[in-house]
Amino acid sequence: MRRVIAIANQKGGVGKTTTAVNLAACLAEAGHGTLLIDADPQSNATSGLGIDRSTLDGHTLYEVCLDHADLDSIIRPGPVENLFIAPSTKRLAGAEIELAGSSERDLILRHALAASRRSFEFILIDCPPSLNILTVNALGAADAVIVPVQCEYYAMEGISSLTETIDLVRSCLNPKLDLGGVLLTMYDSRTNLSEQVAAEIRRFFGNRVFQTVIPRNVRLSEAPSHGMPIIQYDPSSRGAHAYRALIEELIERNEK
Amino acid sequence: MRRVIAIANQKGGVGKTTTAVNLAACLAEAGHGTLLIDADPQSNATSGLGIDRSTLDGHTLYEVCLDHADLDSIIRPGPVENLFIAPSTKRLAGAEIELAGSSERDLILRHALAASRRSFEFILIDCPPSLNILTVNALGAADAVIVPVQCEYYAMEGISSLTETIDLVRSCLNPKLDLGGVLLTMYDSRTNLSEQVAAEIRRFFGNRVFQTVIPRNVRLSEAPSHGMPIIQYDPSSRGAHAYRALIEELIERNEK
Ligand SMILES: Nc1ncnc2c1ncn2[C@@H]1O[C@H](COP(=O)(O)OP(=O)(O)OP(=O)(O)O)[C@@H](O)[C@H]1O
Ligand SMILES: Nc1ncnc2c1ncn2[C@@H]1O[C@H](COP(=O)(O)OP(=O)(O)OP(=O)(O)O)[C@@H](O)[C@H]1O
Ligand SMILES: [Mg+2]
Ligand SMILES: [Mg+2]
Repeated sequence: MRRVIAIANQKGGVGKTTTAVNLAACLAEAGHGTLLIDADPQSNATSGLGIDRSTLDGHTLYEVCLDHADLDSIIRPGPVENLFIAPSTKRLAGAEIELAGSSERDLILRHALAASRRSFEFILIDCPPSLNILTVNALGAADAVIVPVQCEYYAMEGISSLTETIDLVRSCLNPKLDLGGVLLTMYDSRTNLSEQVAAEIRRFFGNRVFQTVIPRNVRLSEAPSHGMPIIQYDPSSRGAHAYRALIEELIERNEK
Repeated sequence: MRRVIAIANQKGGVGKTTTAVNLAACLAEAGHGTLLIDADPQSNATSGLGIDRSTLDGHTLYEVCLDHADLDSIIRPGPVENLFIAPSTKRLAGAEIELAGSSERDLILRHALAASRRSFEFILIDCPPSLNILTVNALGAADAVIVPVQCEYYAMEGISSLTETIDLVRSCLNPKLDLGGVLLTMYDSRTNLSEQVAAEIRRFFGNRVFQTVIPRNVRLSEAPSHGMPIIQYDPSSRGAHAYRALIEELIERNEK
């Protein structure tokens, strides 16, 4: 049973890529065949998994969205067994303008996934920090969306426009789209702010907030400079423990 | 002599809004008439200065971009003397699609500023985390751009595509656009990562990096929840000292 999960939030720097990369790596480590699709032209997920962009030569998500290349033709193995990635480069930034006129523009990713012959248990999609065509494509293709929220004031403010977008996509593009969960990230137990924001988010979303909270942990921000997910860079760090706990909760939620 | 400065970086969460709000407030405190334009649909700069979005009723940047309203008609006073704001709401997110077909779409903000009869010494423009029409408009209207860069790996990666965009805008839209400076933000002296990234950025940009470095300081992230700039929320904090030091450096650079 394949599960497609978009990792989205238009607020910038809330931990979307960090969550996409590490959730994917932990799912793969636990034996689930996992594909990570990098739908952000910043292509941080691509470099976060150690892929050298200069070796991609025309086999990226841009070619799938604009030249009708098969998704399968761009998939390559990641640094962990059972983990694969559909990489991107900054060229994908052109998709917004180049797709603006096309009638099918919102469903390109869904069609590409439907045509794929690869079988993965989980497909994660890392989204850019805006509610543009790439994010709409990810929401249109997903079964569920995980929303990382940094435990800070500005990040909290933006939540209502995201849930409105999710409702809009559900009503006119993808009726099966479910809010998979809100994930509190960069929680710093030394500050009141983190606790205040976390309490506010729980009041608003109730049990749709994951019990697992990702702490602020410098090892998580060091790992990408080595091109590794946290379970390879520092498997005993608080960051690694938190993302491992998250997949257990995710799988439990899925089975309900 | 009016100076228009865009605060831009397509990487999310690097401190664009925090820099725009606090730089504007410090310039105003030092006696310079300052306007902050919120060009981000997230409208964090608007709430960061204590403006209640529900009181804006059609007097926002959306109306200037889409309904040809005068910029002067939306300007309102900020929480500090000499500080004014041109606010936004999430409605501005529609500008991307609604302006896509218009031939003048890249110069709307420059024309609106040219038509304004208000006189400010500094006009700051807070940009969204993407290289879209709103950011291009800000770069098209600006004399200079300040690039906040978080002292983290992913933020460093994105710099080259931003400088490419600045060069592109300079060559076909705004020949006077200057790189005003790269600002290191959220510098955490306890981590090696901050020092490594800072050293790398200085190697790449040389003296275009501001001497002033903004430290990670929780008071900066608490201030927005009170709708205040740091000089009001906690005037003796390290964050307030850093942004005050920054304006001195900025004014010195301007005079050269
Ligand atoms: N739990 C954490 N502890 C410490 N640092 C973190 C944590 N999560 C993410 N980071 C760091 O914070 C920064 C922002 O995270 P990340 O890039 O994953 O966010 P994002 O939402 O994907 O950003 P964007 O909006 O630009 O796509 C990165 O430098 C990352 O390494
Ligand atoms: N020097 C700092 N110390 C501590 N926290 C900071 C600092 N600068 C910014 N922050 C906090 O980090 C988060 C990201 O900053 P901010 O929202 O200003 O970035 P941004 O680049 O404007 O984000 P976006 O890309 O979404 O527009 C905010 O919650 C802010 O309060
Ligand atoms: Mg990201
Ligand atoms: Mg901002």
